[in-house]
Amino acid sequence: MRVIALANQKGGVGKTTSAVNLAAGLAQLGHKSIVIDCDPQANASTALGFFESDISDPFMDTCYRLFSDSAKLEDVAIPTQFPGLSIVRGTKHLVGIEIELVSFEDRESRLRVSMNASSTDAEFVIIDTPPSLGLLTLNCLVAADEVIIPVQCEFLSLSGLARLLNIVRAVQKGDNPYLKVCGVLATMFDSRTKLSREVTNDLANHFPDLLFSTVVPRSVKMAEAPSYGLPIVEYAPSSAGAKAYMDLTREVLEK
Amino acid sequence: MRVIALANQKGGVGKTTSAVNLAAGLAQLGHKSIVIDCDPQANASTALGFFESDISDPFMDTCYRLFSDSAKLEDVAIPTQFPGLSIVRGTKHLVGIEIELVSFEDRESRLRVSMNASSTDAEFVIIDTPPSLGLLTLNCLVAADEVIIPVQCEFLSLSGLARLLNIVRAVQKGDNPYLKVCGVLATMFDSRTKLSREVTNDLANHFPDLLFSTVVPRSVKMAEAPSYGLPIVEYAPSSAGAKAYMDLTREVLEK
Ligand SMILES: Nc1ncnc2c1ncn2[C@@H]1O[C@H](COP(=O)(O)OP(=O)(O)OP(=O)(O)O)[C@@H](O)[C@H]1O
Ligand SMILES: Nc1ncnc2c1ncn2[C@@H]1O[C@H](COP(=O)(O)OP(=O)(O)OP(=O)(O)O)[C@@H](O)[C@H]1O
Ligand SMILES: [Mg+2]
Ligand SMILES: [Mg+2]
Repeated sequence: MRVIALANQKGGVGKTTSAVNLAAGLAQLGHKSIVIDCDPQANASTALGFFESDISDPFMDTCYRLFSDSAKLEDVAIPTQFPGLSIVRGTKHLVGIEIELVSFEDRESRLRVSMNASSTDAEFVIIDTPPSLGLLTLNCLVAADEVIIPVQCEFLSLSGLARLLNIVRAVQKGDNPYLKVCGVLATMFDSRTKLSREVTNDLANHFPDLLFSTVVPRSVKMAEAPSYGLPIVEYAPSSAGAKAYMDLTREVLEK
Repeated sequence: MRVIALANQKGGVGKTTSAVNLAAGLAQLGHKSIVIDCDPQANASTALGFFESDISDPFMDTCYRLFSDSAKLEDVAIPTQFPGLSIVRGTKHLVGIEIELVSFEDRESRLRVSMNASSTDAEFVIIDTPPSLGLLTLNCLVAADEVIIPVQCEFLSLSGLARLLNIVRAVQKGDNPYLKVCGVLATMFDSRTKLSREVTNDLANHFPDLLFSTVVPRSVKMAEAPSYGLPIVEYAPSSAGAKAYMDLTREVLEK
């Protein structure tokens, strides 16, 4: 089982979009996958058609339990309408976890304990994280084998990358020596702007061996898909976004 | 003095861009303003030409001190190159504040204590917040008189709005009864897409008395400006983005 976290403290760079569409792509190619929504915004859950109002007990039926009482993945994962794809839903109550865990000795490895106790037959676990470097995201980096870093093709998104890679290195030296950077993914590339090309050139110069060759174009269909609760490969299978995420899926499978 | 926080836990919706350009617009119209960068990403500082590497002591010369030892604004505010506009720089070390404050009784009102002790002659203080509802953002909402909520014209950004307004109401019932919602600002509006129009219609239907009449269009010049350390009114004064932020500035002055 490969556990891959999507992380970047910069907001709005495509973490959720990449987590959902990579997991859907893997499932479509026959690799059973689970999405874990570790963001209190619960956008990955919304983007797959699940609403917080449908959850009878957010402390028991969601990702919250993986942090609070070391539940197993199979206790909280539920199937989606897409064959081979399951989800552990997020909840706004995850905000409380960041405060509750502070006093625990093992505050950064709670999620890993739950994951290690699990006996799911999924081949991939894809973890969506919030836009911060707090205890939720640290738990995800400690629990993961690999991290994919989406970077929007804009200046402000570039400026936080060095700091994120420092945090990844700190996690590798500390709780998770096995953590690898699976790759840096350029997102929302707009071929009409000089800015997009400058950013991708910068990424290629600074991180030549980390940058995925797949570049995800900016396309409104990508932004529309979550409102229908569908991954792009279902909402617009012949779109540029769907093709890019299938390319990314194949690149991840080859690593 | 009016203290206005820009807040939305959804990432990448234009909090920093709006904070910087509103403050620059106010300064240009002759209203002395200070930007406080309360985000560990320190993007507002970068967007005004300040780099974390230039700061000799990030614990003393930045926003960090407003939380750690109740410094006054005038102890940490420095002038920018734009007349009438000063800044309290952000720092990555703010991440530590979220953990350090947990055990304090007054953990949500540390910033307000500093602000109340200040004797600056600025007319406006504009606070940029991180994309979360943790202790940093709560401190900003408790310290502020008003909050502006930027909402990107996309579906995922809409889904978190109800929760944010609940938090604002909780702050109003608790530590800050005076907090008002100054307005909801539609950002990155793309007139070519149906999605943008649907989102602005939704906003107009659900929040008719909160929605600013100014709508900020998506424009690449807006995304380029921070890489030159310039607000849009300096970088591209005759662009649609500059016009929109001057319109917003006038609307805020009229409230
Ligand atoms: N390739 C794309 N083209 C156009 N829009 C996109 C693309 N990818 C994502 N989006 C849209 O951009 C917005 C930000 O993407 P997303 O929510 O996935 O980012 P995120 O990093 O998860 O944000 P957060 O930091 O809030 O968790 C969303 O409205 C999404 O629908
Ligand atoms: N009107 C606009 N048109 C085009 N791009 C924009 C516009 N406003 C902001 N941007 C760009 O969109 C990205 C997100 O904006 P910004 O960083 O201001 O959002 P934010 O809410 O502060 O993000 P975070 O949640 O990470 O703090 C940035 O790269 C910014 O330059
Ligand atoms: Mg997200
Ligand atoms: Mg910001």
